[in-house]
Amino acid sequence: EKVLVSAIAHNTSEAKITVLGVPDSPGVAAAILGILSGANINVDMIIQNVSAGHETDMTFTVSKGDFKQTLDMLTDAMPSLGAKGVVGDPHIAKVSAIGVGMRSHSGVAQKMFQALADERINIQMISTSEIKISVVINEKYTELAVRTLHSVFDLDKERGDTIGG
Amino acid sequence: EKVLVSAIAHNTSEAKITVLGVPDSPGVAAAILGILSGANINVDMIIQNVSAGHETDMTFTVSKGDFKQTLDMLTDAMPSLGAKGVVGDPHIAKVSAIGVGMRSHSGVAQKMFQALADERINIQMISTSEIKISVVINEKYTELAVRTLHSVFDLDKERGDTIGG
Ligand SMILES: C[C@@H](O)[C@H](N)C(=O)O
Ligand SMILES: C[C@@H](O)[C@H](N)C(=O)O
Repeated sequence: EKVLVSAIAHNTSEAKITVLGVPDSPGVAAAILGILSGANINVDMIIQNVSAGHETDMTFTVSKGDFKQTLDMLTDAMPSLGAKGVVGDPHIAKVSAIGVGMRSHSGVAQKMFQALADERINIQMISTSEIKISVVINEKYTELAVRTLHSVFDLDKERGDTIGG
Repeated sequence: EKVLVSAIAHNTSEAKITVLGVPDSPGVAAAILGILSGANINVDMIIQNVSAGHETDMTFTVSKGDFKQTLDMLTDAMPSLGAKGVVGDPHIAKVSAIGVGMRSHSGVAQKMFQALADERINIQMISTSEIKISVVINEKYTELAVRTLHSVFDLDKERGDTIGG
């Protein structure tokens, strides 16, 4: 099987914020992003899953520096958004497996998720793009997760090559 | 402001499936992907948001051709996964705004989501990557969504240029 994952990336500069229980109707997502873009808050990940009943949650990541201000702004906006709550956590890391050959995510995802499970690292969020599978985990597991994924996807060998080991 | 969105992409070949109410503990995501990769089911998007209490939902997209088989397989696996339900919908479209200059998703996302809201198109799922914001909508709105987003992000002009209009 050709090499599917070519690199493991990680980012511990972000914090996650979730707006809970918003109505699943047109205009709600725009209103939430309107608050953030109006305040010039940079957003990296945006994740919304299908709704349960007529409500759903929306999570996004901002820089740790913007965490407190964003949490406060959205908490103030809860009534106008019709949200049930706003929660957040600045102690997260995003860890990604990157591979341009990934036509499908199934096999790589299974291997990645199993490697994290074997180390008892809980996956808080999952998001994919054509060439990447990203998970959000507790920041304290960043090094363990990156080391484990390097080993599972045989990315250690490259290091050996460059040093002549 | 420099052009942030350079293209609108859409894909109506996929179906979504959600495994509802799975335990938020290590190993669950690996088990679900294990079922799919074991059956050689190709998966495109994988979305999991933060858990409410100790449970969460996991959604992924498969080709419309794999929809029925995947739904059946996961429904059978519900007891072993500890899931509360499995639901799905083959009548979806993924629509994406693509822009390599997107350092942050806020402003572009707000504009994209507002444009869809103005057409009363409900956003079922949201997922982002460095250069892209993707939404899942009802398949019947595909052309309307693509046309609306082309206009909002001034991508119509390009067409005018090539025809000399
Ligand atoms: C929840 C939110 O995404 C809503 N469905 C909307 O279209 O704005
Ligand atoms: C729900 C699922 O992602 C779980 N948290 C896991 O780590 O497998």
